[in-house]
Amino acid sequence: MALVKAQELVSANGVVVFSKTYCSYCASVKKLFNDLGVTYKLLELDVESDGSEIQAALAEWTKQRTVPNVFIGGKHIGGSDSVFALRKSEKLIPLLTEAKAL
Amino acid sequence: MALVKAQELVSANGVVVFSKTYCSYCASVKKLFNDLGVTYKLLELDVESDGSEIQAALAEWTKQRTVPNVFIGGKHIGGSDSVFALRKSEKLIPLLTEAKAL
Ligand SMILES: N[C@@H](CCC(=O)N[C@@H](CS)C(=O)NCC(=O)O)C(=O)O
Ligand SMILES: N[C@@H](CCC(=O)N[C@@H](CS)C(=O)NCC(=O)O)C(=O)O
Ligand code: FES
Repeated sequence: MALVKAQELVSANGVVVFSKTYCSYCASVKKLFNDLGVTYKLLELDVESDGSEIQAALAEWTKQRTVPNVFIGGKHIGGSDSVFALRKSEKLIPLLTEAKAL
Repeated sequence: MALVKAQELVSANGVVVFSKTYCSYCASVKKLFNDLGVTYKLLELDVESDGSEIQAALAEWTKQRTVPNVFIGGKHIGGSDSVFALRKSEKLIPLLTEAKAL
């Protein structure tokens, strides 16, 4: 079931990015994480067979229906704006390090 | 036929934005144009019944397969990066004025 699958991914991985392959906003978060050398679990919702169910489950769980949808250390971070805001305020790397993703 | 439809829209309108309703990159171009008070023709390719045909025709015609796909004064401008680059180099408003969209 989609919600359980999403929650298990989040508890099993320091960083999880729920994304879509064609989306530039998702691409910029992935690029940032790649440039920083972050270890992250990536789920492309347009490719996964249950992608739309996962997106609906995430909407229920986090109140966020959009992609990218990012979790760090089991905590819901938000979308691209939230990730880049953390980057700008120099809070991103501490969070990633604490989650052992860096 | 999709290519003729796209070309007719471009020749009949000072500014045309081919877009998708769910796309943040498209949203930022539309927001820029709205903030500037630009008159533009908007085609949401995920809503139009022949949207995918139009996107394929645009790819053929402009070599650009992505959205947003922007034309000003009949000239192919490109995507969001191109529009914001013109904005940054102060070339956007002159182009829009020349196209009588501002
Ligand atoms: N401000 C948000 C924008 C999120 C957003 O609007 N995402 C779009 C794609 S760019 C979306 O999920 N649209 C609905 C969908 O794809 O299901 C962020 O920073 O992540
Ligand atoms: N750098 C380009 C990005 C264009 C792009 O990758 N667009 C994506 C949506 S954000 C796209 O068209 N993906 C394929 C599709 O939706 O058919 C720009 O500035 O516009
Ligand atoms: S689909 Fe275009 S930015 Fe996300």
